[in-house]
Amino acid sequence: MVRTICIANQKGGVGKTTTAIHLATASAIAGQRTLLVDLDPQCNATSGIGQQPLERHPLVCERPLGESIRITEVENLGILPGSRYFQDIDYLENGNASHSERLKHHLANYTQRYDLVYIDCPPSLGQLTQTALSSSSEVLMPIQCEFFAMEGLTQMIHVIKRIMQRVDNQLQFGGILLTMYEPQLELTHEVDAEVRDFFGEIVFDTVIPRDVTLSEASGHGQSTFEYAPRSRGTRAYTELCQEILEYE
Amino acid sequence: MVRTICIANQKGGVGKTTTAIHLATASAIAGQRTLLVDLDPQCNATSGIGQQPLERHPLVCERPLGESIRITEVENLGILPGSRYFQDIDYLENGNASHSERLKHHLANYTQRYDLVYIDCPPSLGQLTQTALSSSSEVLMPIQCEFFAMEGLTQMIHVIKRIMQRVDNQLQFGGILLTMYEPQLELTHEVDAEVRDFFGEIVFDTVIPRDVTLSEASGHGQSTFEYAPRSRGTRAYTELCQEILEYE
Ligand SMILES: Nc1ncnc2c1ncn2[C@@H]1O[C@H](COP(=O)(O)OP(=O)(O)OP(=O)(O)O)[C@@H](O)[C@H]1O
Ligand SMILES: Nc1ncnc2c1ncn2[C@@H]1O[C@H](COP(=O)(O)OP(=O)(O)OP(=O)(O)O)[C@@H](O)[C@H]1O
Ligand SMILES: [Mg+2]
Ligand SMILES: [Mg+2]
Repeated sequence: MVRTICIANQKGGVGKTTTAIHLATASAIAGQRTLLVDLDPQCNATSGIGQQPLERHPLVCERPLGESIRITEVENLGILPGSRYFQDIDYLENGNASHSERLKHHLANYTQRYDLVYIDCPPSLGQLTQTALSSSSEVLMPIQCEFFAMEGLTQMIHVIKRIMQRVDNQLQFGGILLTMYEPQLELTHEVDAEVRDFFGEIVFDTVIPRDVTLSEASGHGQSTFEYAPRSRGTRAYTELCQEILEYE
Repeated sequence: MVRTICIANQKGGVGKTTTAIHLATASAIAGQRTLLVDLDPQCNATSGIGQQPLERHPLVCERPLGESIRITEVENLGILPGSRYFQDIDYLENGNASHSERLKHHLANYTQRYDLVYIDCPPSLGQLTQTALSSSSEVLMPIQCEFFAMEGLTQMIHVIKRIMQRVDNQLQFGGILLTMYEPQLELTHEVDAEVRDFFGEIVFDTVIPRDVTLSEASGHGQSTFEYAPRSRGTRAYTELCQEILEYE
């Protein structure tokens, strides 16, 4: 199976989409043939790199995935766009185990031609996220240094462990990433210390600082690699990508 | 029907729970008998005011709601706690129209004894949020001054309009609230101007500033009315509450 990193966290607004876009771009720039899959009905990953959502969701159509994948302005980076079409989202969210198997095969058949795949998930632990987790080799969990972000972690870990116990499982823990890090705030250091105490090794050394260029860039349909190449956000995601590529 | 304000937005991390907790507290302090309903499987509203989630979700059990409602340390404020029990969340999320009718009646029967009800929703447009919307008299949408937050608004408004067109509908637009407002950032002013251009009157005059005491307070199981009564966050939610109570 191709290395497939699922970026998931039930808590909303923790930087899942921003991490998916910037890690995928950093990997492509490092020479890895990279695919970004947008499973979020908001389609933020699709518009965040300047692409348009599809009418129908590619994972639900009978068309081979290859026909839906778009190449982007970044060399080595392809995207499987999302769709806002309600019936397809409903089908993906409320499905049963058998069609989640179908999705899994649909994804696996096409990703062979890539070195790395990143999947951006919606803020939920429903069927869509569980299907993405069971189609992945690793799960990466972005969290903010906030109280509410800590709360949801145990519930999330519980769901991941349940998927890891399944017979055909290949899901490993990819790591916890601290995002929107503000070293001048005491709360940031308190949560940082607590997360590292509790989860130890699996917390990435790299933290992503709060950097407004990361938000501004998405308004221009670009990553900060294009919009603000020397920003702190760009440097942090480059370091994180190196950490991930060494980890293999 | 008792005035029931549903706090909803599919976009994650925009301040739904923080707004639900602080508006409910401000209303209770202003003398309104207030009920806060936690419909989010993360149960952030429940823990954010120092309560424990329930084993089973009160809206799914046969027990009358009254038995699940807890009084809080704030006079006039009661809470219907959430639950993290997966089967109940699944049932609420994947339900059909007939059981959403049941939930609606279950909620309506018990809320008569309050002046105001606030419902905190998960970051999704699924069945649970739609049930909450159709059980409410108003919908209040918090948004951050960010590009991705703008993106999801049209999709959200589309779902709300669909519910408003139903026969038995009593849902009105309660307003759009700008949260985590940072006047020193250009992006904040750009989004502020765009939202007010597009949505005009329904955008609240009051904006909620980014204020770390709002995050710190939830770590202590309190609102800022207790934790930091003179903070900017407390003042802003007091003003917002006045705007809402005058609006009646
Ligand atoms: N390091 C950062 N510094 C500043 N802003 C950031 C950073 N990371 C993300 N943001 C901004 O914060 C908001 C939330 O981030 P993002 O949308 O990536 O989170 P998400 O977890 O994907 O949200 P959702 O749960 O809705 O899918 C966005 O507007 C984004 O531009
Ligand atoms: N005005 C504010 N200033 C600073 N921090 C804030 C503010 N409002 C909310 N926060 C913090 O931002 C994070 C997101 O807010 P909150 O959890 O209320 O959003 P939400 O929309 O309910 O998220 P979800 O989509 O996961 O339900 C929380 O950690 C909260 O403490
Ligand atoms: Mg996202
Ligand atoms: Mg919330």
